[in-house]
Amino acid sequence: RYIVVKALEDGVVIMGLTRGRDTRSHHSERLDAGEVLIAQFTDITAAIKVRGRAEILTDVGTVDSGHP
Amino acid sequence: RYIVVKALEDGVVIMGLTRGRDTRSHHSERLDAGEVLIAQFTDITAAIKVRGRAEILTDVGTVDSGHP
Amino acid sequence: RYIVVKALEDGVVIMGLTRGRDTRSHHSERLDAGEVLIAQFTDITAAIKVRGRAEILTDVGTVDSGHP
Amino acid sequence: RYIVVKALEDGVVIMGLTRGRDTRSHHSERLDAGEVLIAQFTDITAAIKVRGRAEILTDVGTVDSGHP
Amino acid sequence: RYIVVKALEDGVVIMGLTRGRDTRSHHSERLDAGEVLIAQFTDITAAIKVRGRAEILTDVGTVDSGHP
Amino acid sequence: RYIVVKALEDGVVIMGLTRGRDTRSHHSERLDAGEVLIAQFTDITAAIKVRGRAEILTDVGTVDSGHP
Amino acid sequence: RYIVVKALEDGVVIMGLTRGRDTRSHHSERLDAGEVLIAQFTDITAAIKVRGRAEILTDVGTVDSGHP
Amino acid sequence: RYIVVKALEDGVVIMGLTRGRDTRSHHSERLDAGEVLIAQFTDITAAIKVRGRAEILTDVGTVDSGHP
Amino acid sequence: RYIVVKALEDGVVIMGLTRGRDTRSHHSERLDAGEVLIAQFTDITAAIKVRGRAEILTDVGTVDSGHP
Amino acid sequence: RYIVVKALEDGVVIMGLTRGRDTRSHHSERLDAGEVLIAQFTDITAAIKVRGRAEILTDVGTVDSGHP
Amino acid sequence: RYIVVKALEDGVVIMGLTRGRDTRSHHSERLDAGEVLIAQFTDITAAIKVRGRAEILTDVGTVDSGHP
Ligand SMILES: N[C@@H](Cc1c[nH]c2ccccc12)C(=O)O
Ligand SMILES: N[C@@H](Cc1c[nH]c2ccccc12)C(=O)O
Ligand SMILES: N[C@@H](Cc1c[nH]c2ccccc12)C(=O)O
Ligand SMILES: N[C@@H](Cc1c[nH]c2ccccc12)C(=O)O
Ligand SMILES: N[C@@H](Cc1c[nH]c2ccccc12)C(=O)O
Ligand SMILES: N[C@@H](Cc1c[nH]c2ccccc12)C(=O)O
Ligand SMILES: N[C@@H](Cc1c[nH]c2ccccc12)C(=O)O
Ligand SMILES: N[C@@H](Cc1c[nH]c2ccccc12)C(=O)O
Ligand SMILES: N[C@@H](Cc1c[nH]c2ccccc12)C(=O)O
Ligand SMILES: N[C@@H](Cc1c[nH]c2ccccc12)C(=O)O
Ligand SMILES: N[C@@H](Cc1c[nH]c2ccccc12)C(=O)O
Repeated sequence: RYIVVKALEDGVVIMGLTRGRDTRSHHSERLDAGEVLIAQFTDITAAIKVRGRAEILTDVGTVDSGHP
Repeated sequence: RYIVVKALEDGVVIMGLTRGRDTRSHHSERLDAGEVLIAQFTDITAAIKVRGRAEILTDVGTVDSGHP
Repeated sequence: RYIVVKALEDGVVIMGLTRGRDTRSHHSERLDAGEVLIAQFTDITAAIKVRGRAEILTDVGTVDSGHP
Repeated sequence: RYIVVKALEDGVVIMGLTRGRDTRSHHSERLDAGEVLIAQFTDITAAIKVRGRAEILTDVGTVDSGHP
Repeated sequence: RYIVVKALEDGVVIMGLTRGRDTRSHHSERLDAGEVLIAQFTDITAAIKVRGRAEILTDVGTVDSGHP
Repeated sequence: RYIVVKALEDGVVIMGLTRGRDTRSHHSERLDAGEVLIAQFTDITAAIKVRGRAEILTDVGTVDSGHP
Repeated sequence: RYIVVKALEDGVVIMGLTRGRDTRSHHSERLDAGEVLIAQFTDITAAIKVRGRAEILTDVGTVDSGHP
Repeated sequence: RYIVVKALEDGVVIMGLTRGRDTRSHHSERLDAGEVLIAQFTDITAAIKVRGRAEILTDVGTVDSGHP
Repeated sequence: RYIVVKALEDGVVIMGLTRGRDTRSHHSERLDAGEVLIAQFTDITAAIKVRGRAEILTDVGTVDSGHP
Repeated sequence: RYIVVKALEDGVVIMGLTRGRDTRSHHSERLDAGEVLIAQFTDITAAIKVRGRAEILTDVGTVDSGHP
Repeated sequence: RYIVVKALEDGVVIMGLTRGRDTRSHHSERLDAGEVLIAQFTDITAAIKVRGRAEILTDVGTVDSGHP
């Protein structure tokens, strides 16, 4: 299962949060305006946090993050 | 399986509650307005509690948490 | 599989009932108005009971609990 | 797989009937008006009987039990 | 997989017929008007017979048993 | 997987035919008007034959057996 | 997986053809008008041939066999 | 998975082609007008060829073979 | 999983291309106008090439090959 | 899972890219106008690149490659 | 599971990001205008990043990357 994130501005941040007893960011991917990340949930990544203006497509619906 | 939480105000709290005989919060993620968390159910997390104004998308429908 | 419970008043109670030969409450989660719990069925929880005014979303439909 | 039972009056009874060669009630859950039980089929429970006025939601449809 | 039976009169009978080389009734559940039984197919029960006026909901459709 | 048979007259016969190299009737269930049988395919039953006026519901559609 | 065959005349023949390197008829079921056979594919039966006027319901559609 | 072939003329031929490194016909079934064959893919049959006028129903759609 | 190819002219060629590190044709099936081949993907066949005028039905849609 | 490629001009190239730590082309299939390739993803092929004018059908939608 | 990327300009870049504790680019595929890449998620690739103007089709929806 994956999600799709399209950055609507520069400096959008997508953080992968760890699976397991600890919940910390193991990776931060920066996207500039127009860039797209398609990211899975994995043995490593159990939650994903998005900061900045972006369009986020998922199995349970679509949301826009950031300030419109 | 995951849920999507988009904060509609600052200081939204998403608590992961433990799987197993004990039910306690193992992690509390804070979201500020516009931030989005996409969080799975895992070996660690068997329930998720949301406090504050947020849009929550799930497989069984969408709800808004907090006070409108 | 999980359900979504959104409290429509303070003091909504969500009880997890045990799996197995005995059926007793192993945990009681309290929700105040606007708080949302997304709770799975697990090795521990085979039934869930809800008291108080709440909106409950499930795979088999949506109901409101409590007195309207 | 689970069912949802919403009590429409006090004293609704939900009986779990045993799996296996014997069919007897292993547990009787009482619901008062407005209370909701979401109950799975399990290694223990192979049939569920409902007495009293209630709304019952299942994968195969919805019925009202009791006398209208 | 389960079926739902809602009794429309007193004395509805739901018989579980055995799985295996022999086909006999291992259990007979009586329902009075308004009572509902939600019954699975199991290692024990490979066929179910219903006598009396009842509404029967299944994965392959709904029928009314008995004499209208 | 199961089928549903509702007898529309007395003396409807539902035969279970054996699985394996031999095809013979291992059981014959008689239904009287209004009675309903919900019967699975099993390790024992690989084909089902219906004689008499009945409504038959299956995953691949509904037919009426017998002479209208 | 199964098919449903409803005979529209007397003497409809349903042949089960063997699974494996050889393809021969291992069983021939005769249906008279109005009789219905619900037959699975099995370890023994890998093809089914129908002769005579019948209505045949399957997962991939419905056909009438025989001469109209 | 199976296909359904209904012969629209006499002498329709349905060939089973072998699974494996070799591709040859292991069986040829002849159908006369109105006869129906419901044939699976198996450990033996990896392709099926149809000659003559027939209606062919499959999971991916329906075609008519032969010259109209 | 299989595809359906109906030849719209004589001499349509359906090539099975090998699975594995090498990609060569292991079999070429010729179809004349009106003939239909229903062909699976297998341990041997990982790609299928069609030359000539034909109607091709698949899980992902229908195309016509050849020159119209 | 497979894709369907129909060449709309001569010299369409379909490259299979290797699965694993290295990503190189292991095979290049040339299609002339009207030819169709139905190609799976395999232990060998984890990505597919298409050059030239072609219609491409997939589970996630249809695109035309090349210059219109 | 795979995605489809159709380049709408020259020099579109599709980066495969590694699965596991480290997140780095293991391969960068360049597409020129009109070229199409159909790329799976694999043991190696757990996220995919797209730079430049392209149409991206996925199971959760379609987006255009780059500057319109
Ligand atoms: N480390 C947590 C990450 C997580 C997933 N879902 C969550 C919901 C709330 C809080 C944390 C989480 C886990 O593996 O479960
Ligand atoms: N520790 C509990 C958490 C839980 C899941 N669903 C619940 C419903 C009600 C109360 C608690 C829970 C469990 O693993 O089952
Ligand atoms: N302990 C019971 C809990 C339960 C599940 N479903 C029920 C229905 C009715 C009564 C009790 C139950 C069990 O594991 O099965
Ligand atoms: N003990 C029975 C309970 C049961 C399930 N479905 C039924 C239908 C009819 C009668 C009894 C049952 C069993 O395990 O199978
Ligand atoms: N003992 C039979 C019960 C049964 C199931 N389906 C049937 C259909 C017809 C007759 C009997 C049956 C069996 O296990 O298979
Ligand atoms: N004994 C046969 C019963 C059967 C199933 N499907 C059939 C179709 C035709 C004839 C017989 C059958 C078998 O196990 O396969
Ligand atoms: N014995 C053949 C029967 C068969 C199945 N499908 C067919 C299609 C054509 C010809 C024969 C068959 C087999 O097991 O495969
Ligand atoms: N012997 C071939 C049969 C076959 C299946 N699909 C095909 C497509 C083209 C040519 C041959 C085939 C195989 O097992 O794969
Ligand atoms: N031998 C190749 C055949 C193949 C499948 N899909 C492809 C796509 C492109 C090129 C070759 C192929 C393989 O097993 O993978
Ligand atoms: N060798 C790569 C091929 C690949 C698949 N999907 C990709 C996406 C981007 C770049 C390369 C790839 C792998 O097995 O994963
Ligand atoms: N190496 C990471 C790649 C990744 C997948 N999804 C992500 C989301 C955010 C950040 C990194 C990732 C992993 O295997 O999980």
